[in-house]
Amino acid sequence: TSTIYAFANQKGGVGKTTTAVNIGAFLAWQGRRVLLIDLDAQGNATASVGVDRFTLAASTYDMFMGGATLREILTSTALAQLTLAPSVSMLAGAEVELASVSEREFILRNALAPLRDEFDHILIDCPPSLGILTVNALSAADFVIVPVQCEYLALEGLAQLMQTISLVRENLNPRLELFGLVMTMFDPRARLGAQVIQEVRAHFPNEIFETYIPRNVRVAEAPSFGEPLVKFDIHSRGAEAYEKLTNEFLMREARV
Amino acid sequence: TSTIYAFANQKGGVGKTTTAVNIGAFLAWQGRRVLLIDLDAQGNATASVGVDRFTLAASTYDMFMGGATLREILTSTALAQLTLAPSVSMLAGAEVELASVSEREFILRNALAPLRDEFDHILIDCPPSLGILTVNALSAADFVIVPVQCEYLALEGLAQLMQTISLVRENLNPRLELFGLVMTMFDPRARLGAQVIQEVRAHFPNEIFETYIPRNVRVAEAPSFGEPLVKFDIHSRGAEAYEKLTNEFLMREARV
Ligand SMILES: Nc1ncnc2c1ncn2[C@@H]1O[C@H](COP(=O)(O)OP(=O)(O)OP(=O)(O)O)[C@@H](O)[C@H]1O
Ligand SMILES: Nc1ncnc2c1ncn2[C@@H]1O[C@H](COP(=O)(O)OP(=O)(O)OP(=O)(O)O)[C@@H](O)[C@H]1O
Ligand SMILES: [Mg+2]
Ligand SMILES: [Mg+2]
Repeated sequence: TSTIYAFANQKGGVGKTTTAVNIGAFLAWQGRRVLLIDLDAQGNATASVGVDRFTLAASTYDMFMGGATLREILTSTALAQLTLAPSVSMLAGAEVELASVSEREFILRNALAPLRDEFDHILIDCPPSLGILTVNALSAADFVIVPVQCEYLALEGLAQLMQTISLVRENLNPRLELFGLVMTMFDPRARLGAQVIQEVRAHFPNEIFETYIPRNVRVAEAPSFGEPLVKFDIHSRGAEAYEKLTNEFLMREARV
Repeated sequence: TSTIYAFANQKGGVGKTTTAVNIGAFLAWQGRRVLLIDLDAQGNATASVGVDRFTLAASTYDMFMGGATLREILTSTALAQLTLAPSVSMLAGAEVELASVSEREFILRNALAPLRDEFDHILIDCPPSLGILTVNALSAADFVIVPVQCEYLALEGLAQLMQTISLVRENLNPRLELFGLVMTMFDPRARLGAQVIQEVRAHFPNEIFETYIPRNVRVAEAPSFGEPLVKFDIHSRGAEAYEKLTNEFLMREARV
């Protein structure tokens, strides 16, 4: 059966989508069967793997509203083994539309149950909030991966995120664990990056992935071509870091 | 009476907080009376002006829940003329806690009414979502300022943001207008930045501020000292750009 990972951090722009997409793509490139689920109304993960949101028949919005099963919304992507559950902007209304639905925290977990044996890895890209969509991801997941931008403001929200993870573990999903923190957009020339890493390491001594992702303009360019780095520019510094991170991910997975 | 500005964009990490804080600080530095309202549970605006969230008696959370008036939560900051309405992490629960409250879209607008004559400018920093807190900001505001990061993924959400602004104007706040788009984290060396600006200009020919904010590490360092750029490093490229942007802001304000 597959392992499910939620990529979560309520701080915006820290690399959740970029990390979920590129770990997913390198896993698929190595021949593993990967399902990428886009839970963000912005649809950045959908765009990053070359799927056009404006021509979709159905999306994760329909799954949450009960209009389609998860299997019915799956679509292929730029990579053979990478399957996507796409999102559309309507998802922005889910918080309010689900407010009075019972068991709303478990919609995704229940939708995933029949599909778990068809994939090796299931990766969920979360929006920048701790609302109902992120709670659904945390309720369905085995593990949480937290991308942390190497900037001061990204530190502020980590305590709150850990609190939320604990609350979900106590009330909704007892098996949920922190898989690790990924330091992103690291600029070795600036003092700030090293200071932030030191601060994070003080609070999470054993949970930081050894591979840091450098700031690299090719990473930011790839989504405009609808391609993950493994297809867009496999020799870029960004691609090399994400390949190394994916191998570290597999080693950690083998140990748990 | 004061003019009210909402700094909104559901895309995360595009510079909403940095732009609200630094325009606010340069206005205050020029002697104008400025109120900065932090509507993000992460409290980045609060931290950026040197206020300790963990010692606050009350915050915007208490205002939304009816436990305090806006006047009661105001606090001074690192700059004489800059007053803050601080936020705390409890604000993350507002979406659900307000779901069944009538007139919940107007809580902030009604709270601001008695204070409008005490400030020249009121600036509201929004979280990275289009939920009830951002809707409160848009319902209270005269104008919306949209920071747009010079990256491809930041383009995806602009259409949805404009749709939301139109919906608020039609249903909640007939006077709401787009004041302008601020291009942030511009890197003149990378092709991507110029391409994104060209794309934005194609859709918003007259609404882009002429001043682009460059990517500048001093901008990212300032919040760790709890100081806006005008105090932290007024001679940095980031500070010069925000001073120029503030003067452009004042010229535009004089014209409307
Ligand atoms: N290592 C990197 N180097 C350069 N740019 C990067 C890197 N990682 C991400 N980016 C860019 O930074 C921006 C933010 O990244 P991304 O959208 O993945 O963050 P996010 O956490 O998913 O954002 P949101 O909170 O809006 O969902 C994007 O424009 C992305 O292309
Ligand atoms: N011009 C700039 N140059 C360098 N770094 C910048 C610049 N503007 C903002 N930053 C940094 O980029 C990160 C994102 O900026 P900021 O937090 O202001 O965005 P935001 O839109 O408010 O994010 P969120 O969506 O989480 O509220 C922060 O770490 C900030 O310090
Ligand atoms: Mg994202
Ligand atoms: Mg912010």
